Amino acid sequence: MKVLAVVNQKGGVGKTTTAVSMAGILVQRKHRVLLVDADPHGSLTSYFHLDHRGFERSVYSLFDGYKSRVDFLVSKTQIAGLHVIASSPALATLDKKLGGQDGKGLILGQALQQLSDWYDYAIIDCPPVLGVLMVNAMAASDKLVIPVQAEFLALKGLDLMVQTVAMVSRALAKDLDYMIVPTMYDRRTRSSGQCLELIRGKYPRKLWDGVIPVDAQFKEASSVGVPISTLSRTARGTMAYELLVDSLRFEQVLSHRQET
Amino acid sequence: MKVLAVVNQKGGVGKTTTAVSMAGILVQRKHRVLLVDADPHGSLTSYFHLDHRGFERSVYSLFDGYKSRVDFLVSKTQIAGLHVIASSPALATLDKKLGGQDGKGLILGQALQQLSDWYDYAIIDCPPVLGVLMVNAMAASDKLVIPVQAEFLALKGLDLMVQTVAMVSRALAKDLDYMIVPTMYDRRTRSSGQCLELIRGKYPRKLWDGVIPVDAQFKEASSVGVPISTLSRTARGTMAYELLVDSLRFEQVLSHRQET
Ligand SMILES: Nc1ncnc2c1ncn2[C@@H]1O[C@H](COP(=O)(O)OP(=O)(O)OP(=O)(O)O)[C@@H](O)[C@H]1O
Ligand SMILES: Nc1ncnc2c1ncn2[C@@H]1O[C@H](COP(=O)(O)OP(=O)(O)OP(=O)(O)O)[C@@H](O)[C@H]1O
Ligand SMILES: [Mg+2]
Ligand SMILES: [Mg+2]
Repeated sequence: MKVLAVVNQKGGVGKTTTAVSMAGILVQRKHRVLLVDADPHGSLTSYFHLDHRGFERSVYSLFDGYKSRVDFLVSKTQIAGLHVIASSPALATLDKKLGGQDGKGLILGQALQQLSDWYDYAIIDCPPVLGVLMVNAMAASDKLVIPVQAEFLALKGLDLMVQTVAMVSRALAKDLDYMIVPTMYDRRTRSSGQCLELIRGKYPRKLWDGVIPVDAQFKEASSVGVPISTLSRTARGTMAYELLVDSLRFEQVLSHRQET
Repeated sequence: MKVLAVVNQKGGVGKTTTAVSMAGILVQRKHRVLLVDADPHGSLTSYFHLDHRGFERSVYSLFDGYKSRVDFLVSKTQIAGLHVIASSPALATLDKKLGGQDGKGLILGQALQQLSDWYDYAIIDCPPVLGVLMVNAMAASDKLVIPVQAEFLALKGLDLMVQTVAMVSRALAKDLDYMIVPTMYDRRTRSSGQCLELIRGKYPRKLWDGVIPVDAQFKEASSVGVPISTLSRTARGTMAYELLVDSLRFEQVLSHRQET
């Protein structure tokens, strides 16, 4: 199983949209995908209409002494082959609850290990804040995707995010590979192109060579609770995420597994 | 001095844009305004090109045993009459650092009290996460503004945010008055109008009767580091925030203070 985390401390850059869109495409390509909602705000859980208020079976259970089988925490969605471990509002208390305790950064990774025969991919959606949940997601992942808007205000935040990745990587003694993905890209806005070039100048080997364009169909898809590729195979947003999944090159060749 | 906090656990809804835009309008109306950047990610600090990396004089100092004058923490911006207490990345460690300690919710409010003769308004920008910083901002404020996008995905998050306000209000034994403000409103998107009516049905006395429209000039303003009203008095975004400031009716009548 390959694990991917979608992170950025800036809010509203398309983290949840990226996690859901990539999962939708991988499932259409017949892979088995687990989405993990590590955001206390639970956008991904709401997206699939899994009411997370009363959820005993959530990511929070993993941090609350849950000892039995991790697959009991998994919920199905209306999309065949796409499962979710839901969020819980209680996740907002984790940083306070765990305080300065060491060794709490590997809890999510160890739990996902137990599911590695069940899924080809796990994609973790993160909250827009540096804390124990983001560190757990990074520790559990083989690759990071950092969505970013091509605007001046986002540039400083991107530097902060890259520094955070370096810091967590040192703390975990683990090489964290990441790709920067421009989202909500609007060719008509003059400054978008300039910002893109500034990012390319600073992170030439980490910036994806494509962009995710602005597409109103993302909102339509989220209001009916399906990934954009389920709503429309030819939407601009769908085609862009297809290219992103291709270029991440972490797609395992299907032949190693009997089709189930 | 009147204190306003801009809060929502959902990321990217226009919290920083709302704080900056309202401050810009109040300053043009000759009020003295203090912006407080309580977000570890520091979007507001970056907006005004106050590099927050090495900042000793930041909001973090208040939580780190700072004992001398609070006005030493204030930085000027290029806009006359508009000052800022900057953010610091160290704020990301606060929840962990303060852990379960009680009584840490009033630190920001007590500090701002010391500045009440210097400013007519203080506007606090918050991170998109429930934690000690958001609680401090709520405790310090006379009124809350909750920016929200008119989309289905945001509705569940709004319910969560309103529940959070009720919870914090009970914990602080203080009535927290709030107004829900639709942002990035796009009349062309079919579901916008439907969402607005759903919010109106649920929170009739709390929903503002206007909307902040989508306006590309917000991004232009942020790339040059000024509020939108400084860039253009006639921009749609400027006019909408003028109406919002009017309808918050917390604008003190200037006559009570000698013009300084
Ligand atoms: N490429 C796009 N084009 C148009 N709209 C988009 C695009 N990507 C995301 N959106 C919309 O932008 C909003 C924010 O996206 P999303 O919630 O995925 O961001 P996020 O980074 O997960 O936010 P948070 O920080 O709150 O977790 C949503 O309304 C979503 O539908
Ligand atoms: N009414 C609007 N029209 C168009 N763009 C807008 C509008 N309001 C905000 N924006 C843009 O949307 C993006 C997000 O806004 P902003 O950073 O203010 O949100 P936020 O809620 O503060 O995010 P965070 O959760 O990261 O703190 C910015 O690029 C901003 O310029
Ligand atoms: Mg999200
Ligand atoms: Mg902000």
